[in-house]
Amino acid sequence: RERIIAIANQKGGVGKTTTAINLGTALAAVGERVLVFDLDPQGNASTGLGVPPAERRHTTYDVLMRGTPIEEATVSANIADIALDLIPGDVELSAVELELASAQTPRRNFRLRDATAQHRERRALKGEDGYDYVLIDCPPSLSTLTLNALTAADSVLIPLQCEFFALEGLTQLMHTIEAVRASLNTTLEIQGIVLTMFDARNNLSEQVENDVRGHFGAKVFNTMIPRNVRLSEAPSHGKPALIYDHRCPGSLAYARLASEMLQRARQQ
Amino acid sequence: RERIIAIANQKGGVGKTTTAINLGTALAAVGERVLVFDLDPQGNASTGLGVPPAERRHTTYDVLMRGTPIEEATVSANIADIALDLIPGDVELSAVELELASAQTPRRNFRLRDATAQHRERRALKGEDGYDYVLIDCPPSLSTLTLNALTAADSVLIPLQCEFFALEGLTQLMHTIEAVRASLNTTLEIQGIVLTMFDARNNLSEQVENDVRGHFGAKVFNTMIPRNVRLSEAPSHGKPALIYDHRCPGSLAYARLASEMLQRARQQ
Ligand SMILES: Nc1ncnc2c1ncn2[C@@H]1O[C@H](COP(=O)(O)OP(=O)(O)OP(=O)(O)O)[C@@H](O)[C@H]1O
Ligand SMILES: Nc1ncnc2c1ncn2[C@@H]1O[C@H](COP(=O)(O)OP(=O)(O)OP(=O)(O)O)[C@@H](O)[C@H]1O
Ligand SMILES: [Mg+2]
Ligand SMILES: [Mg+2]
Repeated sequence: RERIIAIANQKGGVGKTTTAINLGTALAAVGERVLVFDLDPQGNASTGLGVPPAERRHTTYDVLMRGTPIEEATVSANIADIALDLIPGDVELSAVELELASAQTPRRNFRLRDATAQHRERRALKGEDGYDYVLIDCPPSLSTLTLNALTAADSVLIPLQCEFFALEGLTQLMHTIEAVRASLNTTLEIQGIVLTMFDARNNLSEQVENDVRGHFGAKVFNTMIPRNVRLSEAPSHGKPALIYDHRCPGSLAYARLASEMLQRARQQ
Repeated sequence: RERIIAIANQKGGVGKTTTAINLGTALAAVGERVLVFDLDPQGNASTGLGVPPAERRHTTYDVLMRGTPIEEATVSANIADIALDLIPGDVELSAVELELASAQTPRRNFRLRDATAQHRERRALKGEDGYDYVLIDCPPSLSTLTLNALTAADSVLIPLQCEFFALEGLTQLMHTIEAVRASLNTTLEIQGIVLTMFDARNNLSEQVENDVRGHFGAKVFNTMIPRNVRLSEAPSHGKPALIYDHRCPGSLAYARLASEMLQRARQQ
């Protein structure tokens, strides 16, 4: 059964997009059927998966606002011989907030949930399998786009940069997840917290790790993503780090994160 | 005369808050009268200037949405013997987008501009001097909060992280600035682009620097802010890096940035 995971954190620059791209690629590399949904007006996940703005005929804006079916908006990411699908994002998404607000639409936070539910029904009618994982890359805010992702998702994956400001924002994020669970999506779970940009050479990283593991226990993945410049070089080549340099520490960490996630899913 | 500078970039985690805190402190340290306006629902600038959530009686939300006068919402930041004022931010700000949208208010992007204009008038009537610099820390999006900042500002300071994704977002930001200049604020200028988290050990930083200087020339400050862990440690002590460790490379760079800015202002 398809599992929809929102990759969310309103703090900026914590590794949401890098996680969507590389976790998605690592899952696809071991045979999982993966769709990445780029819900960020910056469209970084689309660029990092090798689909530049000129190739984005349909986007997540079309799915949310124009009723374009998911299967029509999906393109295959250009990454070597790995099958991974993408619905690109683009700057039109930044208009969603105001367009949905002023229309006073009662279901403004359910647009994505309705679209994914209809997609599942159509697939089931045709007897086709769906995806194993749908990863939604969220923008750095708790606005209508992120609320749509949290309402459509089965669970939330929280990348947490090993920095003080990132830690400060975690409480707000947890409150928002609680509020969504109470009203918009009662079955929303926390997939886990993944520590990113961990730098063993500085105390701050270890302090944040100790704080977070102390507070959230088993919700925190054992796998940590180290700070690794190869992860930030890969997008300029339009490739996930797993393809750009599959032996670098960043790629190895995302491969480990994928297998830890699959292992946890089997145990449940 | 008071100069209002919006510190903006919709890309997350590029150093907007760190620049607001440390550039503000460096300007105040040399005798400039400075007000920092925390327009981010995360309230990071307030924390980094030593004003925790419990001490935020009035916030920028009150100024924008409840008509609280600026002088009433202002507190003095707790930083050693340097005079620097702050209007704190808090999570209530994340409601502004929807509250202003659904009210269909015609001047929803002028709330901050009106508040600062009224504040200047009141000061002039009393024969009081205003601030020399008002620095507005913006959230990572091009939403109503950032549009309010761009509409109220004399100029925009753009922190640009030396990374590929940050470079990709610059075009969108420039389009937005153009659009604001064309409709909401005809005199909006670009104060400059400041390269942040520059790491001389990796090629990516140098590539980004060459790209940006090649494209934007004199608009790019000569001063670059190096990646320096002391800058990210300081907020956990509730202090600007300039107070926490005034000799570290990060603090020295922000002191240089302040003097470069003052020098450029004198030349104009
Ligand atoms: N583990 C890492 N090591 C080094 N650099 C990284 C790592 N993870 C991400 N980066 C880089 O840090 C920057 C921020 O990461 P990314 O863009 O993935 O974060 P984000 O949370 O998606 O940002 P936004 O909030 O703007 O959407 C990017 O330039 C990225 O290439
Ligand atoms: N030059 C630097 N060297 C090292 N770390 C830095 C530097 N500048 C900022 N940081 C750290 O990087 C993280 C991101 O910086 P900061 O929060 O200032 O960015 P921002 O643009 O305000 O983020 P947001 O988009 O979430 O508002 C913070 O944890 C900060 O402490
Ligand atoms: Mg992103
Ligand atoms: Mg900030």
